[in-house]
Amino acid sequence: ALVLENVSKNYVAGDVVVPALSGVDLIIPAGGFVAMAGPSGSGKSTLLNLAGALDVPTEGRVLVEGHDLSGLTTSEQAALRRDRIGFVFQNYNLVPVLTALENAEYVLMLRGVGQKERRERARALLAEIGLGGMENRFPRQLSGGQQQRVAIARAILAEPAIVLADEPTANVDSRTASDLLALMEKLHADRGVTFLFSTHDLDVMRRAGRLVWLRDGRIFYDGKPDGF
Amino acid sequence: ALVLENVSKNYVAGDVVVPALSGVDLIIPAGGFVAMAGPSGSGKSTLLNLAGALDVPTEGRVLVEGHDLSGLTTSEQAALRRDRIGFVFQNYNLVPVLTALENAEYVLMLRGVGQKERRERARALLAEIGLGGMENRFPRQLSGGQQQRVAIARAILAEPAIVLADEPTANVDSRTASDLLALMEKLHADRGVTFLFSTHDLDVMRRAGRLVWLRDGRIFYDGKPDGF
Ligand SMILES: Nc1ncnc2c1ncn2[C@@H]1O[C@H](COP(=O)(O)OP(=O)(O)OP(=O)(O)O)[C@@H](O)[C@H]1O
Ligand SMILES: Nc1ncnc2c1ncn2[C@@H]1O[C@H](COP(=O)(O)OP(=O)(O)OP(=O)(O)O)[C@@H](O)[C@H]1O
Ligand SMILES: [Mg+2]
Ligand SMILES: [Mg+2]
Repeated sequence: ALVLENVSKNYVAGDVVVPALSGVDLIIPAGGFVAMAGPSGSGKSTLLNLAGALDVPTEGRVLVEGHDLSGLTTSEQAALRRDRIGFVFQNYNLVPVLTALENAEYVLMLRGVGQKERRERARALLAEIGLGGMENRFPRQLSGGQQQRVAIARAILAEPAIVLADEPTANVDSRTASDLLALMEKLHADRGVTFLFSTHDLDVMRRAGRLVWLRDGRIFYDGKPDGF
Repeated sequence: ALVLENVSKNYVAGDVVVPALSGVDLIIPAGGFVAMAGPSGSGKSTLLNLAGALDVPTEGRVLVEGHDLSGLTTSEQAALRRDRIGFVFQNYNLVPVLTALENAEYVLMLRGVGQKERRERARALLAEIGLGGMENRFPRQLSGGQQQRVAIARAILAEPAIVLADEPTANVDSRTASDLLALMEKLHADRGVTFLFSTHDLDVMRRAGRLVWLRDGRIFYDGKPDGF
């Protein structure tokens, strides 16, 4: 579903070049349920941004469902992001002037799903993740972990082929985190959605089928999460 | 150092009243090292905002170092926040147009500390928490956990009487979290700084001298963290 081929990403900060990723080779087959961990600053968000076509690599190639992202036009990339990829940002990126419901249903709206159907689906999902009764609130009227859950709802409601989630449980308690993981596992099992998510939480790592560990922009370990 | 006396906080969301805190009694003596936990949405951020004079209770009183906050003028409250309280926000609240160094040294600058001294102190602290060499970057040029650490540096650099920290380790790996906790413990032991911090992390909870557990805006447990 997702391939990174010898991917490097350099940022420029002032007169310093920051090698955020160096020579990363990663193959996530369709149907994978993969956790990514590593120290703060090791490159997890950078990798997810490249995988989600939100940024371009300095070297190497990123292929989503076989398409080399660099070969796609901007509108083709936008269509891919809308139709095939669900993204959960580390800082949620909710639209402040839209309610929780409107934020959650956003992708369905972009896809032209009818209002009645998308509202029902969004309402049901929000209730399932503990946000029942909060659908008409604005992001600023929600707690940190509630905003995070709206961002998750937005990503999964459209049942994309691939969900890329950046620390999706960082701001919730362990019980809520476990429920969110169960929801992701269910979507994976029922619909074959591919998941790649970063986390700092050992309990979350252990529930993944596979664990990729980053250090200083390189893959340090890629295999079963046992023993972590 | 901090007293909440029968504190309630209601928010209004549309035509619904949300009782974010109800009848909270909490005494944090000077020199306390107190963790606060509880489900997402249970009122942790609300409590910290009231304690830090960033918001006002609907009922009850908040006293900081014996001063009833409602009895202070706006400039007296601002002075209290500048001189006596360090605050770490759940979403960092860094100034986007200031560098990491400028963000960290901000409170010292407000207090009139000379540039040479405050730059040296800020640089040293940033290096100590793993941000050496990044002091001239802007927040957008830092990872999530790096931004969180700048926010922590800003709160503790000025060695306030009380540090209020909202999920200060949510976006960093367990090793970095442990180092940050050690730094907080050191400031507590050496300088008697009072700490009240919220967290979802069991390892962080267990290192506190006392654990306050919130549920639905009420205190559910207040005592030793053993057995959690
Ligand atoms: N725009 C930028 N300019 C310069 N350096 C950057 C920029 N964005 C990220 N970096 C650097 O690239 C490295 C990787 O950042 P990234 O955000 O991918 O880390 P991360 O693994 O997600 O960290 P965290 O766990 O703290 O979220 C870090 O050292 C960071 O400082
Ligand atoms: N401006 C607001 N308007 C309406 N309700 C609000 C507002 N701000 C917070 N709330 C609600 O108040 C309750 C407490 O929120 P608070 O942010 O204190 O929770 P929290 O314990 O910090 O949660 P988290 O662990 O997710 O950060 C939540 O139910 C939240 O939805
Ligand atoms: Mg990150
Ligand atoms: Mg909060």
